[in-house]
Amino acid sequence: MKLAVYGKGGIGKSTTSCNISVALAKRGKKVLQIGCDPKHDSTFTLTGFLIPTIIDTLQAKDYHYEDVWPEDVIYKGYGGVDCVEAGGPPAGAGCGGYVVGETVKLLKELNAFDEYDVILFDVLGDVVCGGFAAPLNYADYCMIVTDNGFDALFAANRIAASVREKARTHPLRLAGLIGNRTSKRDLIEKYVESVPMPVLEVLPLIEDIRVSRVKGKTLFEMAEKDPSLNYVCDYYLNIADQILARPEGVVPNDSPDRDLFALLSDF
Amino acid sequence: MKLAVYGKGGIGKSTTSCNISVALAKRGKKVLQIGCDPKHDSTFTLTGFLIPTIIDTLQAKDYHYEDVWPEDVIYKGYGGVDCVEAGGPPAGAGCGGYVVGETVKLLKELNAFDEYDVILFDVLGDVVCGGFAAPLNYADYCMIVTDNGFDALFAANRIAASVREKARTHPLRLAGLIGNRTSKRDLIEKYVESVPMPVLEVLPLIEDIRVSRVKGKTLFEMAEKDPSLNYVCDYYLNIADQILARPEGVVPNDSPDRDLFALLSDF
Ligand SMILES: Nc1ncnc2c1ncn2[C@@H]1O[C@H](COP(=O)(O)OP(=O)(O)O)[C@@H](O)[C@H]1O
Ligand SMILES: Nc1ncnc2c1ncn2[C@@H]1O[C@H](COP(=O)(O)OP(=O)(O)O)[C@@H](O)[C@H]1O
Ligand code: SF4
Ligand SMILES: [Mg+2]
Ligand SMILES: [Mg+2]
Repeated sequence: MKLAVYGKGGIGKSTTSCNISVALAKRGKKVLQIGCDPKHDSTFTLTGFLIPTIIDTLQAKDYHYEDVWPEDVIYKGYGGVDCVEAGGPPAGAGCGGYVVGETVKLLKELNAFDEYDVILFDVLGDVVCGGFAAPLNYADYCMIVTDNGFDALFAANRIAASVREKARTHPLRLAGLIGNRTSKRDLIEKYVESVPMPVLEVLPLIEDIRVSRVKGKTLFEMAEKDPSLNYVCDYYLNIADQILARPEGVVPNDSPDRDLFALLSDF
Repeated sequence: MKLAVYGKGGIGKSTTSCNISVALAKRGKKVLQIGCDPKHDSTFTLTGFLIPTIIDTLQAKDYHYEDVWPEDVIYKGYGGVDCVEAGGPPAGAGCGGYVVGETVKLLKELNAFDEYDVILFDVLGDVVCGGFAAPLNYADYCMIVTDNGFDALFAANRIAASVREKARTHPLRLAGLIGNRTSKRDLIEKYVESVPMPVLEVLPLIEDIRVSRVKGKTLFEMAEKDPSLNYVCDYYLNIADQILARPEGVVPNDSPDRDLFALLSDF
């Protein structure tokens, strides 16, 4: 099963992805997480450090694929989750799509693309052009991380539109929204009323989650020493369990942009 | 003179751009603002509504450039500023670079690209791939809008790297940073210490600026009825005056990503 987690930059995609990956591993799955964000810090709380990107490694090897070994690009993270950072296009040049394409190609050459129960792509969702939509070509489900604000929901709608576009030619479904860092849900509710899709979970702002990034640890690792954090892990286990149940998912009917402005913004 | 305003999504690029455009017009310049963000609301506070995007218009005319008149795509905004929305690539397909390229091509065909004293491109800066770097090909100066947080400064560094890349083949300089919605400057100061560049202005979070978007008006238009807002307009006039003075600018020496994480984030 392949998952793609999208959302606006800074919304909590990577934090959420790392914890979902560990939750899936807790359910006995062999998981690979692939970061697809120019910020290339997707797997930081799984490994505790910034792993080199695929492009870094390929450049160091002068693009000789035959000289690249799995351990050059796949790093072991917490909970048995394997980690890869695709990174982003070089600044001012190149294309996000090329980077994702190269990453998948290399993993296939290393026979590392089909040996996992779950592969999770963590993807920047601010643009969702042809390039950044590339992970959707491989995904069975897309999950969108959003808060209760206009900008993140506008990005969510473009992501939903991309899923609809790709679902015409790929077996892709939208599993739903993950609300994050918010206790309010009024705009999220308004949005899903006009563009029906499941809301898998809504996580409030939790200081321990913010701290997890400073510590370079997932909530699961922190909960080993502080069991009072188990309630936070339950959010992520709940998401993992819903995905493992192979939900129907939806082919969303995104809202026209103008309607979205009228619906969600205080214009 | 051509300007490119970049920054992370939601940082305040469009609000800042519209007010800078009016400030330049107050100084007697004929200004065109071109929005280059999939959110296509760049010129909203200049016009008070969402103008159709270039791609919308071209599609409506079946891409017959000869049937497109200037008034189909160029809308009159407040203070005599003309407005164009390039928009973004269709969700899940296409390329941000194509949209910008088509926009400039069309404006040149309409003899509208060289009749302005200033053209200001308002560009989404989360990715700065080859596509979203396209406006830098036309710009004399780039300005980067940031707050005092890690994500926006990480984006700023990638934008600076793109300017350095483009400055090798174009007469482009980085005019500097515009801090926005922040009263703290410690991370901004840390960043410019390691990557020297001017800080043109720092605007705190001002409720009237947030409200300006709700009202669909620039601060200049609001100050007509409420002169106590003149102090806010002064921030933008200060930026405009610095740019009109044709500063030296810099070819920034962006920081390697890993250093940036060590420098700015609380990892
Ligand atoms: N529910 C939450 N509560 C508090 N902080 C959060 C939460 N989710 C994410 N964060 C924090 O938000 C910041 C951005 O998260 P990150 O996962 O890096 O975002 P993205 O991958 O979308 O850019 C991090 O500092 C992270 O710790
Ligand atoms: N200095 C400021 N103080 C308060 N609110 C601001 C300020 N600058 C921008 N905003 C608000 O921030 C939001 C995002 O601004 P916008 O210009 O649309 O961002 P961008 O174009 O970068 O996506 C808007 O609601 C705007 O009114
Ligand atoms: S397809 Fe997307 S990532 Fe690739 S160059 Fe174009 S805008 Fe950039
Ligand atoms: Mg991330
Ligand atoms: Mg904008």
